[in-house]
Amino acid sequence: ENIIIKALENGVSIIGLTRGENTKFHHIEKMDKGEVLICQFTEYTAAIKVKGKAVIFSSKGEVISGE
Amino acid sequence: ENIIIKALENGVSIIGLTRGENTKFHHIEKMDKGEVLICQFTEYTAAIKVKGKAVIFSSKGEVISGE
Amino acid sequence: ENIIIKALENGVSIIGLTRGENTKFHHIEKMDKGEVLICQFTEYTAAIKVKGKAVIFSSKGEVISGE
Amino acid sequence: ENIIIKALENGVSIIGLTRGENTKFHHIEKMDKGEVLICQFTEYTAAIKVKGKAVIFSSKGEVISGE
Amino acid sequence: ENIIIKALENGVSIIGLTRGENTKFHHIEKMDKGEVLICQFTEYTAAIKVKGKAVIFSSKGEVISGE
Amino acid sequence: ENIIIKALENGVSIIGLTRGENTKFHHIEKMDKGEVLICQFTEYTAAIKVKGKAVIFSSKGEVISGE
Amino acid sequence: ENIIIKALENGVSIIGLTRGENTKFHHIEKMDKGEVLICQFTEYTAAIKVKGKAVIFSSKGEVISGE
Amino acid sequence: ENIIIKALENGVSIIGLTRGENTKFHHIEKMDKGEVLICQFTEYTAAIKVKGKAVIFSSKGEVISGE
Amino acid sequence: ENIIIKALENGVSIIGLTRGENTKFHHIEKMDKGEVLICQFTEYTAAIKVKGKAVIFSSKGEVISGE
Amino acid sequence: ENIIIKALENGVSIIGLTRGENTKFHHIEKMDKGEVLICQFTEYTAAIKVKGKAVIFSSKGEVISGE
Amino acid sequence: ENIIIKALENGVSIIGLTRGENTKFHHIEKMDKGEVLICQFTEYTAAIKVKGKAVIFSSKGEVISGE
Ligand SMILES: N[C@@H](Cc1c[nH]c2ccccc12)C(=O)O
Ligand SMILES: N[C@@H](Cc1c[nH]c2ccccc12)C(=O)O
Ligand SMILES: N[C@@H](Cc1c[nH]c2ccccc12)C(=O)O
Ligand SMILES: N[C@@H](Cc1c[nH]c2ccccc12)C(=O)O
Ligand SMILES: N[C@@H](Cc1c[nH]c2ccccc12)C(=O)O
Ligand SMILES: N[C@@H](Cc1c[nH]c2ccccc12)C(=O)O
Ligand SMILES: N[C@@H](Cc1c[nH]c2ccccc12)C(=O)O
Ligand SMILES: N[C@@H](Cc1c[nH]c2ccccc12)C(=O)O
Ligand SMILES: N[C@@H](Cc1c[nH]c2ccccc12)C(=O)O
Ligand SMILES: N[C@@H](Cc1c[nH]c2ccccc12)C(=O)O
Ligand SMILES: N[C@@H](Cc1c[nH]c2ccccc12)C(=O)O
Repeated sequence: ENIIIKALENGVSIIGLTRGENTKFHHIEKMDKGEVLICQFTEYTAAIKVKGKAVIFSSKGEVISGE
Repeated sequence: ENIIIKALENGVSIIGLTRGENTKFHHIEKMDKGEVLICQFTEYTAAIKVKGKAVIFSSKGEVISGE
Repeated sequence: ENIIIKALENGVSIIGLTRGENTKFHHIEKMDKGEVLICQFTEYTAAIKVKGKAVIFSSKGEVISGE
Repeated sequence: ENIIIKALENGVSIIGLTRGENTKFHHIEKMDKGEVLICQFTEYTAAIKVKGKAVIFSSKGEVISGE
Repeated sequence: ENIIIKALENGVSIIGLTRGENTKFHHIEKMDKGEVLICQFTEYTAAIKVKGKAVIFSSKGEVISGE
Repeated sequence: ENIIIKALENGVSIIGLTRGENTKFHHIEKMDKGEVLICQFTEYTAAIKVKGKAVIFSSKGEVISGE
Repeated sequence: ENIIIKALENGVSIIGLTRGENTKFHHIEKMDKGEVLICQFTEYTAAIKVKGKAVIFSSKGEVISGE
Repeated sequence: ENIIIKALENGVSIIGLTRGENTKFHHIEKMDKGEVLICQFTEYTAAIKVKGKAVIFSSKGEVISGE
Repeated sequence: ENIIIKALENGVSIIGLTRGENTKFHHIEKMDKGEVLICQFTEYTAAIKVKGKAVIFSSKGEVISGE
Repeated sequence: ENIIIKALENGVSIIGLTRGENTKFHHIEKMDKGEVLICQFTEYTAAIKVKGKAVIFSSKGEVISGE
Repeated sequence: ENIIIKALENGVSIIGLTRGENTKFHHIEKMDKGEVLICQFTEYTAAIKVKGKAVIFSSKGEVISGE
């Protein structure tokens, strides 16, 4: 399954957390207002954290972050 | 399947419990109000515990923790 | 499939029963009111027992334990 | 698929029957009123018998035993 | 898929028929009124016969035997 | 997929036809009124013939034989 | 997937056509009125021909042959 | 998936086209009015051509040929 | 998945395009009005082109070519 | 999954983009008004670009290009 | 699953982000108004970023970027 994240303001961070015994941040994708990232879970990404105001589309519906 | 967790207050803990004979906490992800974590079950994570006020989105619908 | 369990009172026990010829308790996760555990069936856990007042969310709907 | 069984009275028995040429009882889980067991079919369990008053949740809906 | 059978009278027989070139009875589970058996098709069981008054729950709905 | 057959009269025959180059009868299960057989297609059974008055439940709905 | 065929008159023929480079008749199952055959596609049967008045139940609904 | 074809007139042709680099006719099944053929795509059949008046049942619904 | 194409005029061409680095026409099946072709994607066919007036049935619904 | 593209004007281009580290155009299929191409993603094609006025049918519904 | 992206203005960028420990841009596909790109996640593409005004069609519905 993939996750679609649309930034609703500048400076939103979409963070990839590592898969494995340790859980660290391996990548932070900076997003400007209106930009959209479509991303998957992968061999390297076992969790995704969203900071800032954005809307997250998944099979569970829409979730708004940052409020 | 992945689980989406949105913190409704500061200081929410999302805890990964180990897979295997022993069940221990392997990671605690601290969340501020509005932050969202999208996470999977993995080779290392066989259970996830949520402490504090948050909303949990899954295929079973929405569950509010912390009340 | 995973199971979501929300404690409705303090002192709820979520018990993992072993897979295999013998059926024993391998782990008891103590839960306070409002805490949520999302857990899977695994190589080690073939049955899950819930004691105390909690709500159990699964594909079969919601079941309330402890009454 | 897993089966969810909630005891409606004390002394309910949830019995695991062996897989294989012979069919014997390999485990009896005693349940008090309100307790819930979520269990799977496994390499060791090919049939499950329920004695006493309980409600059984599965993909086929709810069945009440013991009446 | 599993089959759920609830006995509606005492003395119901749930019979496992062998898989293979020959078809014989390998096990007869005697059921008292109200008792429930949840059983699978397995490497040893390729057909299940029900004698006596019972209700059989499956993906095809409910069938009442014994009338 | 399994097939559920309920005899509506005595003397119903449920016949297993062999898988393979030849098609022969390998087993005839005699059924009395009210008795139910739940059976699968297997390595040995590639077709099932029903003689006499019975109701056949499958994913295609209910079919009545013998009329 | 399996196909269910109910003969609506005597003398209905259900014919198995071979799988492979050549397409021949490998078996003809004669059916009397009311008899039902439930059959699969197999390693030997890649097509099934129905002659005479019968009703054919499949995931595509009901088709009446012979008219 | 299988295809069900019912001839609506005499002399309908159901043609199997070869799988592979070349596309040729490997079999023509002649059908009389009312006869039904249920056929699969196979290792030898990668396309099926229908000439004459017939009704074709598939997961896409009903299509009438020959008009 | 298979595609069903019914010619609505004489001289319709159903063209198989090769799978692989190069994309060429490997087969053109000429169709007369009313004729129906049911065809698959295969090891040799990675795209299908339709010229002339025809109706194309697929899981995406009906599309009319040639207008 | 396959994609169905119907040209709504002459000179529509359906472009296959390569799979792999580099993303280049490996094939351009020129389409005249009314012509339909049904195409898959393959070992060689990881993206498809459409230039000119056409309608694109997929499981996501209909999209019109070229406006 | 594939993603369909239609540019609503000239100069839209559809960016492929690498799979693996590092997350970099491996390809930027420039799109003019009305052009449509249908693209997959692949061995090389683990995330897709969209800059500029476009509509993104996926199983989660339609998302408009660039506002
Ligand atoms: N490194 C962890 C990341 C993770 C996935 N799900 C989690 C839930 C909670 C805490 C951490 C995680 C793992 O591979 O499993
Ligand atoms: N370590 C346990 C974690 C676990 C999963 N599900 C559970 C249910 C109850 C208690 C513990 C668990 C296991 O791998 O199985
Ligand atoms: N140890 C048992 C646990 C179990 C699973 N399902 C059960 C049902 C009844 C009793 C015990 C069980 C097993 O692996 O099978
Ligand atoms: N030992 C049996 C248990 C069983 C499963 N389904 C049954 C139905 C009827 C009687 C026994 C059974 C087996 O492995 O198959
Ligand atoms: N021994 C038979 C049992 C069986 C399954 N389905 C049947 C239908 C009819 C008669 C017998 C059977 C077999 O393995 O196939
Ligand atoms: N022996 C045949 C049985 C069979 C299955 N489906 C059929 C349809 C028609 C006639 C015979 C059959 C086979 O293995 O294929
Ligand atoms: N022998 C053919 C039988 C067949 C299957 N589908 C068909 C369609 C048309 C004609 C023949 C067939 C094969 O294995 O493929
Ligand atoms: N021989 C061709 C048959 C075929 C399948 N689908 C087609 C579409 C168009 C033309 C030919 C075909 C193949 O194996 O692929
Ligand atoms: N030879 C190409 C055929 C093809 C499939 N899908 C396409 C889309 C556009 C252009 C060509 C194609 C391939 O195997 O991939
Ligand atoms: N060569 C790329 C093609 C591609 C697929 N999806 C994409 C998304 C954006 C940019 C390029 C692509 C790949 O194999 O992955
Ligand atoms: N290189 C990363 C790309 C990625 C996928 N999902 C992500 C989510 C957040 C940040 C980066 C990513 C990976 O393979 O996993």
